[in-house]
Amino acid sequence: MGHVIVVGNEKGGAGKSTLSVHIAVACAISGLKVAALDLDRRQRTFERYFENRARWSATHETELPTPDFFYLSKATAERRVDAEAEETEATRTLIAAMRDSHDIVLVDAPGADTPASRAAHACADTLVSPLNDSFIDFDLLAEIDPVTGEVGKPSVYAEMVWEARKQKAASRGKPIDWVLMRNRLSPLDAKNKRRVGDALSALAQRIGFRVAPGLSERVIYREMFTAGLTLLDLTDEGAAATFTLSHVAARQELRDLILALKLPPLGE
Amino acid sequence: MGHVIVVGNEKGGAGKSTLSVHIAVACAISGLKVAALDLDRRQRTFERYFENRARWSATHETELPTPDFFYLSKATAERRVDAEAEETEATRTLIAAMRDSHDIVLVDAPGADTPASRAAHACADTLVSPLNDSFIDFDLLAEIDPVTGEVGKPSVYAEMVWEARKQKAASRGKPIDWVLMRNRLSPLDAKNKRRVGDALSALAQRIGFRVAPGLSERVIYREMFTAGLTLLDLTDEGAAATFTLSHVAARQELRDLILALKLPPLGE
Ligand SMILES: Nc1ncnc2c1ncn2[C@@H]1O[C@H](COP(=O)(O)OP(=O)(O)OP(=O)(O)O)[C@@H](O)[C@H]1O
Ligand SMILES: Nc1ncnc2c1ncn2[C@@H]1O[C@H](COP(=O)(O)OP(=O)(O)OP(=O)(O)O)[C@@H](O)[C@H]1O
Ligand SMILES: [Mg+2]
Ligand SMILES: [Mg+2]
Repeated sequence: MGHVIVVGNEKGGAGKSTLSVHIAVACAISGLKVAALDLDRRQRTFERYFENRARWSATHETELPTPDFFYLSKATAERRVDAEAEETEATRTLIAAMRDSHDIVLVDAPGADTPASRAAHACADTLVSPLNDSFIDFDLLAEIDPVTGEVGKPSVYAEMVWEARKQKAASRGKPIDWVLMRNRLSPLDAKNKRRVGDALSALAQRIGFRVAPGLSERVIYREMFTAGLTLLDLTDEGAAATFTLSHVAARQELRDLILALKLPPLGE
Repeated sequence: MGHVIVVGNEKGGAGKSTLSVHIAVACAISGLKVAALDLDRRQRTFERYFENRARWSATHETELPTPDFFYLSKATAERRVDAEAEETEATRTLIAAMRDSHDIVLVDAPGADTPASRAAHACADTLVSPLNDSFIDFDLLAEIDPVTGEVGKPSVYAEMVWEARKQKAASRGKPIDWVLMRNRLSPLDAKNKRRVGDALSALAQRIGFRVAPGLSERVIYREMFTAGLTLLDLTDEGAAATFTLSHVAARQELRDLILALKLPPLGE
């Protein structure tokens, strides 16, 4: 029975697809069978990264560890409520099938509130939510008092996860391990970083997530998109010249992140 | 007859709301009557920034230049095609009303493909699209050959703008001035920055946009969200202590960006 990881955050550009790609490659490199689902049918960033990877593999006659992609069929019902129910059901069925045949199921959720995204969240064993170091991103989790810094009322995405947890509990699934991960961290802006960090610690207790070590802003996490490669694919033999201090630090960040996810198939 | 600015990019987190807030404040500070519309009904970042601003104004008994917000009513039709037509029509009607009563209409589009977003794009006089310095963001404009760097087939967002331009032409509106603006630029990553820059110049010719000076990654563009303030509100008298080299550079960036938009009401 595969372990379901949903990479979710309704906030656009938080780093969901970037994270999905790197987690998928890390798991595939460890020898796990990874089933992948890209719920953003317009952008398809997650799929596109691996389409580029397949093309690179072909032109370089190299095998690169890659997940198996699955595809959600579009709803056909005419009435809105029927189309939503159709999409919800199709998502559950597909994820269940992916679980039966793979060690890891990785779902890249869209930066929007859709029935498929909600259904996927309700199937998650691990929910990983990247977050920019910004109160603009934080605002989708909870309100915050500008003067006292006190965390207030939960906001739209926290409510979506709350709903997903209720649904998972109702279907007797194990509790969702909600992991928040700061992304695109800059070595500068110490004051803003500390304020966001404090707000996250305060909120973690209240709405039930844990904060994992995050990823810094590094060009290496995005500059190889057109080739479909990640830094995990750069090996000493093949690309010794490209290794810099930043790459070594990036490898460590990714390693720490994967460990922090405590994924059962990786025996953590 | 007001000038309609749509801040659009289907790619999440490109910087639409951040840009919308700063353009709105810049125009309001210049004395223009600004009408604002936030099409992201879940996140409402644009609205939230000004809700925070209103609260700050109240507690500090200060008037801060602020746009007038308008709200799109939700579609009620049961069938999907009917709800989409309803949303499209409501958007057009609302933007027309905003144009009649204000100098500037500013629409913050969502990071998703919605009927309201498409309708707003088709009403734009100026379409401003921020873009992260990344081939992941670029992928929504066009494909790119990883080896030759050659720009290929236009992608989902370029097609959306193409459709909007056809609709505007059909309704005898003046052509949409499509301005692309790089956002969150880092002083590092010279090679990736150059490659993205070259791809943008090549694409600009083909799909008809111009590239304006962009914004660097600066904490000042986001750290005052909870107070609803922008660096444009920091004046020498009130906040001399906060002025740093970065703030002066940020002011210059914003000024250059607004000038580059060549907005008729600003007499450019
Ligand atoms: N740690 C990082 N370092 C550098 N660039 C990053 C990092 N994380 C994300 N990015 C860049 O930030 C942008 C947004 O990332 P990404 O597309 O992964 O976010 P997303 O949450 O999937 O967005 P969407 O809501 O549109 O699906 C992309 O241009 C990506 O290349
Ligand atoms: N120039 C910048 N410097 C620093 N931070 C920025 C800059 N532009 C945007 N950000 C930050 O990047 C994140 C995404 O920005 P923003 O919310 O404005 O994007 P968006 O395109 O409106 O996203 P969405 O698709 O979710 O509507 C936010 O955390 C914001 O604070
Ligand atoms: Mg994505
Ligand atoms: Mg936004």
